Amino acid sequence: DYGSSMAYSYFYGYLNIVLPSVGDEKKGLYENIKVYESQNGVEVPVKKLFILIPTSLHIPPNLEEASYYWMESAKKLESVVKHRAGVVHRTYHNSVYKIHPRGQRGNDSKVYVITEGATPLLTFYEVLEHSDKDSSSYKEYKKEIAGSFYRTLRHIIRSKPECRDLCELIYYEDYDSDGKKVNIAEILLEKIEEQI
Amino acid sequence: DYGSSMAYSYFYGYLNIVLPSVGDEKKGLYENIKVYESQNGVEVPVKKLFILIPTSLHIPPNLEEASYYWMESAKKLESVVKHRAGVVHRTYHNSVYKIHPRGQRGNDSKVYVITEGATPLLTFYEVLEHSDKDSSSYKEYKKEIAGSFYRTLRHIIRSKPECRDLCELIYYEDYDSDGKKVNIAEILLEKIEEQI
Ligand SMILES: Nc1nc(=O)c2ncn([C@@H]3O[C@@H]4COP(=O)(O)O[C@H]5[C@@H](O)[C@H](n6cnc7c(N)ncnc76)O[C@@H]5COP(=O)(O)O[C@@H]3[C@@H]4O)c2[nH]1
Repeated sequence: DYGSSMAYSYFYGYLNIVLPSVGDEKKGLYENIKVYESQNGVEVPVKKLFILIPTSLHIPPNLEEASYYWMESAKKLESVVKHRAGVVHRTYHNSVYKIHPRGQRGNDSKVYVITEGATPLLTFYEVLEHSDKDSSSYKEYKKEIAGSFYRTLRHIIRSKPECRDLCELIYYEDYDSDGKKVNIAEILLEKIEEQI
Repeated sequence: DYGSSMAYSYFYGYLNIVLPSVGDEKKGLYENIKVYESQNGVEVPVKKLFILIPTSLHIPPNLEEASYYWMESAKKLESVVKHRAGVVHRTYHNSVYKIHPRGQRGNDSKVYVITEGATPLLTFYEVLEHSDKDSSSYKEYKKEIAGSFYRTLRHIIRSKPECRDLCELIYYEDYDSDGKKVNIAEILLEKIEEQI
C-alpha cells in the first residue's frame, strides 16, 4: 500500500542517510546539532529531527506559514554530502527553526528546533491534485495514507537502534474540533516540554 | 503498483522541479546547460537529462563504475534551490559526466552528458535488500518493477510538453546475452549519436 511503501523509501532514501553517525567522517544528526550549537552560540534543547505528518498530506514550503508565524527559519544544519545513484555530491540538509512562544518576538525565550514535513506525503498530495479526480473525494483516502505512512515509519524507526532516539514523528489533524487550523509551533513546544 | 507510484513521485517530486523553465528566475535544465557551456568553455551536444533505468535496480554511487571508467564525473550543473515541505532552501542538482570514447583519455574527443540513475529504483533495491527475504528470488520481481517504472514515467513525460524534450529514459539489462556487464558509456554514446 502507498503509505507503507513511501515510509520505506523515506527511511532508506533519506533518514538512514541524515540521522545515524557511522564512525567515519560523516557526522550524524546529534553531532551536527552539537556543532551548530557551538558555531552559532545557541541551544537546541531536544537534539532530534521532528517529522510532521499531517492528515491532509499538505505541508507548506516554509513551516512559518503553518505556525501563525510563531516560527522563523534559522540557519540550516551542515549538509550531508554523498554520491547517490550517479548524482555526484548529492546534498541533504535539515532545517532549523526558532519558535517564538505565543508569537512574541524580541525576548530571550525563543526555542530552537530541527523540524520538517514528511516530503513524500506532499509529493503524493501533488500527484493526487494532478489526477483529474475530484480532490474532495480523496479526504478520507489521504487520512488513511497518512496513517499508514506514520505507523509503518514508526515501526521501521523503532527497529533501528542507531536512529530511534534521533527522530520523533508528529502525526496530527490539520484542523481542531472547532475547525480552527492547528498551530504546529504549539504542538512542537508541547513535544519539546515533554522531553526536557 | 510500486513501479508506477515511484514514477509519479519521481516526476512530481523531482523532474518537475529540475527540468522545466517556468518564466521566473529559476532556470530550467536547458538554460542551466547553456550557462554551464559558456562558463566552462565546453559543449554539451545533447541538452537533455539521460535517466538510467537498469533491470537490476542497482546503480552505483558514481557512474564511472558502470562504464569501465570511460566516464569521469565533471563539475555539476548549478543547483535548483526551492523551499519544500518545510525544508528551507532544499537543493537539487544534476551531474555532468565526460565520456572518453573507448576509454581513451588525453585526446579531444570527450563527450559531455547530463546523466544519472533513477534514484527511487536504487532506494527500492535497498528496501528489498533489508527485507529478510532471499534477494535472488527477487530478480524477476525487480525486472517487473523497473519495467513498470519505465513505462509509467515514459507515459507521464510524454504528456508534459514542458518536460518531454528535456529528458530521455534509458531502460536496459545490466548484462548482455554473453553474461558480460554492459558499458553504460557505450549506451549513452549511441543515444547521443542518434540525436546530433
Ligand atoms: N536524483 C535525485 N536528486 C534529488 O535531489 C532528488 N530529490 C528527490 N528525488 C527523488 O524524487 C522522488 C520524490 O522525492 P521526495 O522529495 O518526494 O521523496 C524523498 C524525500 O521525502 C526524502 N528526501 C530525499 N532527499 C531529501 C532531501 N535532500 N531533503 C529532504 N528530504 C529528502 O526521501 C524521499 C526519497 O528520496 P529518493 O529515493 O532520493 O528519490 C526521490 C523520490 O523518488 C531526487 N532524485
